[in-house]
Amino acid sequence: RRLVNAINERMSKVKHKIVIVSGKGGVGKSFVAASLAVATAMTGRSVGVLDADIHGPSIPRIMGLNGYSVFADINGNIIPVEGPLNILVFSVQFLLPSEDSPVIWRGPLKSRAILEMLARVNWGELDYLYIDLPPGTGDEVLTIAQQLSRNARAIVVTIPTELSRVIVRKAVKFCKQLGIPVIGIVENMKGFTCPKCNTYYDIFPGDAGIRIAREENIEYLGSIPLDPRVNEYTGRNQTFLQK
Amino acid sequence: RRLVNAINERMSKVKHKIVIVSGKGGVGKSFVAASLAVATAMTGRSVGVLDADIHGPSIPRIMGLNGYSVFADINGNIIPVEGPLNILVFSVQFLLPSEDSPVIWRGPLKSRAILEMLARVNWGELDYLYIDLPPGTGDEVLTIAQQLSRNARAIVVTIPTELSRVIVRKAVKFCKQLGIPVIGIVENMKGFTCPKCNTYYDIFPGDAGIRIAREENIEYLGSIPLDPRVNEYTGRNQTFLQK
Ligand SMILES: Nc1ncnc2c1ncn2[C@@H]1O[C@H](COP(=O)(O)OP(=O)(O)O)[C@@H](O)[C@H]1O
Ligand SMILES: Nc1ncnc2c1ncn2[C@@H]1O[C@H](COP(=O)(O)OP(=O)(O)O)[C@@H](O)[C@H]1O
Ligand SMILES: [Zn+2]
Repeated sequence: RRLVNAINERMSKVKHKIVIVSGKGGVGKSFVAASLAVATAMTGRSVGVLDADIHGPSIPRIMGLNGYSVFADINGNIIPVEGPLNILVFSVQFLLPSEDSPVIWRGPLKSRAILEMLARVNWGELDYLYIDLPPGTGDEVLTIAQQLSRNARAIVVTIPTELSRVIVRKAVKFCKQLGIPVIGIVENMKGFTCPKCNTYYDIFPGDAGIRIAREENIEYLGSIPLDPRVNEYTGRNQTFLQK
Repeated sequence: RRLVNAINERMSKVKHKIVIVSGKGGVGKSFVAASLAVATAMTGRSVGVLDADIHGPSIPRIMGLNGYSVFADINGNIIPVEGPLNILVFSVQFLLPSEDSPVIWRGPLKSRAILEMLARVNWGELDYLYIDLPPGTGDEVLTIAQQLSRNARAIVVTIPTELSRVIVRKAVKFCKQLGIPVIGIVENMKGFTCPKCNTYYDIFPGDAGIRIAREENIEYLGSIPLDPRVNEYTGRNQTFLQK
């Protein structure tokens, strides 16, 4: 198919493709994807972020690019938006008429939109492309995984709870079934330390990150505490991943 | 179609059908659905919970029904599992071979599974049926909304953050577009008070619940604080919604 050839052509110019997966929503996947992009860009590498969460695109707002829209050039290529530290960003939100409208699309339409995004966004030469995947292992995730599986790697994000462990483990098995090597797992929202009296609380108790790493034989990349500043920085994104 | 007639027949025996929606994952939709079911059952009414989150079913574990499976009777009806306080529970998890296996289904297969669930699970006469919807406004949500829209109502769940406000507002508009009256919105994970020094922290800062209620002209049903006990009770579910 025409689209698949165009995707292979585009992706051949990107050295490292990393999908950020979790299976469960609300664990901080978008926050981690944006933080990794910022951390990588600060080392001088060229970086892009693709927000593939059609129903809940949050990358533009996290990167301070709210309200932008994208343009296509005469050849039909879509030019991504330039964010902080020259990071190139593309999100389905840039194509929607307004941020308010719910995207009420069924599977085949979503898959088509994903293929178009992968084929038509002109990233140029990139060192790293981070792809923020939606929750679940449905159409969007499957389409991206099938198109990129030859040379993408995955970083998995979880919160510590038992509920999260059971669902995020499915996402790790999904990557294995599709032949996507898993770099490791990040445990987000791990504990909160009261700034006043220094008492540590396990607001989301559990050790899902460590247990999934052990059970699925993947690397535990570290944890990020619950921190109100994460939300205050949304828009400027200066928070970093703690290894 | 045969399936649609069977669904209408089943649903005609249920007095109140309430869908729990959020659009965004990880806001506590399953926790709120289970809490509402427990609170309603304690008033002596007959209650059911349908977990329609195919990729991330967490209702069984929250209700302490982990590891159960369901049986079909000679007519092909599926008998739901009986949980605490005689609450009837059905989840796609009861049909899967193991809790570990990711469900890698595309839209049409998911919609078919949802229709079969609605048609074949034999709830009998029920006062209330709570339906926990997955994140997004894709196939599962659309199929259920279209089948039940004549007489279901919605309760929306959000966390306080700005990111959540933008995405959860789409879910409210989705309900309006499909003609599903919205009972109101619950704001979950609102603030954490240090038990030791009594300092209040906005770990997820913002006022998404109040603003969506005002902008979309729906009722603000109240807030639930971040509380580690929510996770400790998973399995026994004794936590209640604070109005
Ligand atoms: N470590 C953290 N501390 C506090 N808030 C966080 C943290 N990580 C993420 N958040 C917030 O939690 C919410 C969910 O994060 P998000 O990145 O949207 O998750 P996902 O992409 O998995 O749905 C957002 O409002 C985000 O700002
Ligand atoms: N008020 C709360 N305080 C602490 N933890 C909570 C609270 N509400 C939900 N949780 C936990 O947060 C996680 C996400 O909740 P869940 O009900 O699975 O969300 P959703 O169904 O929206 O994905 C679960 O591990 C749950 O136990
Ligand atoms: Zn304190």
